[in-house]
Amino acid sequence: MARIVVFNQKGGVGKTTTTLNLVALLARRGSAPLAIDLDPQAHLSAICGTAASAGSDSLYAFYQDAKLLAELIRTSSNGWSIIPSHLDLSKVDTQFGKGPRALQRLSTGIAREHLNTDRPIVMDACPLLGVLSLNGIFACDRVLIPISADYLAVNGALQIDRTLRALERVLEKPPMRRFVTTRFDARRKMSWDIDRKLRERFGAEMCETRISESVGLAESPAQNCDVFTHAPESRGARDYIALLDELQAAGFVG
Amino acid sequence: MARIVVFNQKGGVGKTTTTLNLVALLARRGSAPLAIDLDPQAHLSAICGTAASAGSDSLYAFYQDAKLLAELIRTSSNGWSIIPSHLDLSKVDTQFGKGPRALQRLSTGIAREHLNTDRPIVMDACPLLGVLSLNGIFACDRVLIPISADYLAVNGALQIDRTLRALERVLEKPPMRRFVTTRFDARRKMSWDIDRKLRERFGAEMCETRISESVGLAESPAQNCDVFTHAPESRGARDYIALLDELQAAGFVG
Ligand SMILES: Nc1ncnc2c1ncn2[C@@H]1O[C@H](COP(=O)(O)OP(=O)(O)OP(=O)(O)O)[C@@H](O)[C@H]1O
Ligand SMILES: Nc1ncnc2c1ncn2[C@@H]1O[C@H](COP(=O)(O)OP(=O)(O)OP(=O)(O)O)[C@@H](O)[C@H]1O
Ligand SMILES: [Mg+2]
Ligand SMILES: [Mg+2]
Repeated sequence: MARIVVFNQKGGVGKTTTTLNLVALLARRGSAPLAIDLDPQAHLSAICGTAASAGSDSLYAFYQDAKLLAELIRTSSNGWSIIPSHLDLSKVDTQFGKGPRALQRLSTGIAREHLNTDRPIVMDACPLLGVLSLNGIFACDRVLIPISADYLAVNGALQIDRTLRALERVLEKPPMRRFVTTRFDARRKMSWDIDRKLRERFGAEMCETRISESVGLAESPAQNCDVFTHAPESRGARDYIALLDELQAAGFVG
Repeated sequence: MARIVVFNQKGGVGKTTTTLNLVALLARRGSAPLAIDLDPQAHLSAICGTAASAGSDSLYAFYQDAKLLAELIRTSSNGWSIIPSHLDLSKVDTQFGKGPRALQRLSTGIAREHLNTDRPIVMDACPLLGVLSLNGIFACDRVLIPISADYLAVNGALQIDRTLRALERVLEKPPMRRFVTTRFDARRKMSWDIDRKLRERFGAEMCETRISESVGLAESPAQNCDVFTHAPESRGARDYIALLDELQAAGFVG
């Protein structure tokens, strides 16, 4: 099954929003996904009502070799499975960052514990290409890159392209990539300008679907739920449905 | 003179946008500010046309003990001074992060070279509480915390409050703090809800001025300039003028 990491080192582009809503939709379609929160700020964990009260109840315990990944799986407020994060994870870079296997630890854990055999995995990364995000990239076979429709985010997209190309040499099998425009506002000339630039640059790797700026998407985290529960008729809900349809048709996810 | 760090570990809340426009306005008001780009992604440096082509032309060279801060000062496309960043700075955490003086290096450098004697300094931080951002916090006497008017950013604000309180014990003199709401959209109930929550929580430390969602602010980086050059009549320009007026009246900056 697919192992997707949602990554962009630019901050605030919709990584958590995308992870939350794709996992929720995969769950509604019956594929029992597993989410993994790789961001020490644990926004996804907090939205799901599974914020770990201590590092020992979070992914951090796996890096300390204290627990198996399977022991850390919690059930979110929306009913699907998640391995939560905790602020302690920000120590991973300095505590566990060196060493030959440091970047493959998550990949090895997922394989050893057969966590991906009959369920897709979606990982939410923090806005830094550090040890945790690299663990996500080494553990995945798909990278989904949200790019908000603004100029500063375009810089970030070009940087990621360079980063992933450089990593392809060390990854056994380079992951399939998809870029998706988020926070697209059709009333702004800037949104169209950026979307066009991205399509010229990334071609077929660019999703046809654009995620619109939609208040339902920004509000659902406060209700501890996804957009399909909070605002099922919203533009945001329809766009994420169209995105998953497109990703499934492309074989990006089952 | 004031030494301000613009920080929030939540991504995409308007740190770079705030640094760019406050520095531009301080320059227009004749105080010849110095900007320092502490983000390895170097967004501020790129906007100013001073993106360093190599680590040796950026703040990274200062951490390598290869150059003085004063040797790294460049003139931005808008005419004010900036010490640019470079992707190599992301190595600072693992290369220079340990050691007793690691967090005070920038502070010591600014003091030794008298960079702050007759000009304010404004530092743009990356969305991570790592060695670079801590260098900014130890070097500053003011912390300006942008918080975008959305729920996920509120989580971040509470985390910062805890972080700064914990740091106060090790800082010689705790910095003066101000929080400012950004990307405020008066048509959204959520914006008012969040702004009220922040005022209840942070009281007098919360700026009266709110920075509105304004396309002029999002567009100016593509023109390599600040909002006062690109869209002087825009809502964004007026809001940052009001913000600087308020900060100057409060003695936060000269
Ligand atoms: N399409 C959208 N429409 C409206 N608001 C959105 C949309 N996508 C994201 N947002 C809002 O923008 C803010 C940033 O999104 P989010 O936190 O998901 O980004 P991120 O990339 O995960 O940020 P970080 O870099 O801090 O991890 C959030 O508050 C979210 O609610
Ligand atoms: N008030 C505003 N109105 C409209 N757009 C804004 C506003 N403030 C910021 N933006 C846009 O939102 C995006 C995020 O802002 P910015 O990059 O300044 O945030 P940041 O906190 O510096 O992000 P990072 O965490 O990646 O450093 C930018 O593309 C910017 O143009
Ligand atoms: Mg996130
Ligand atoms: Mg920034």
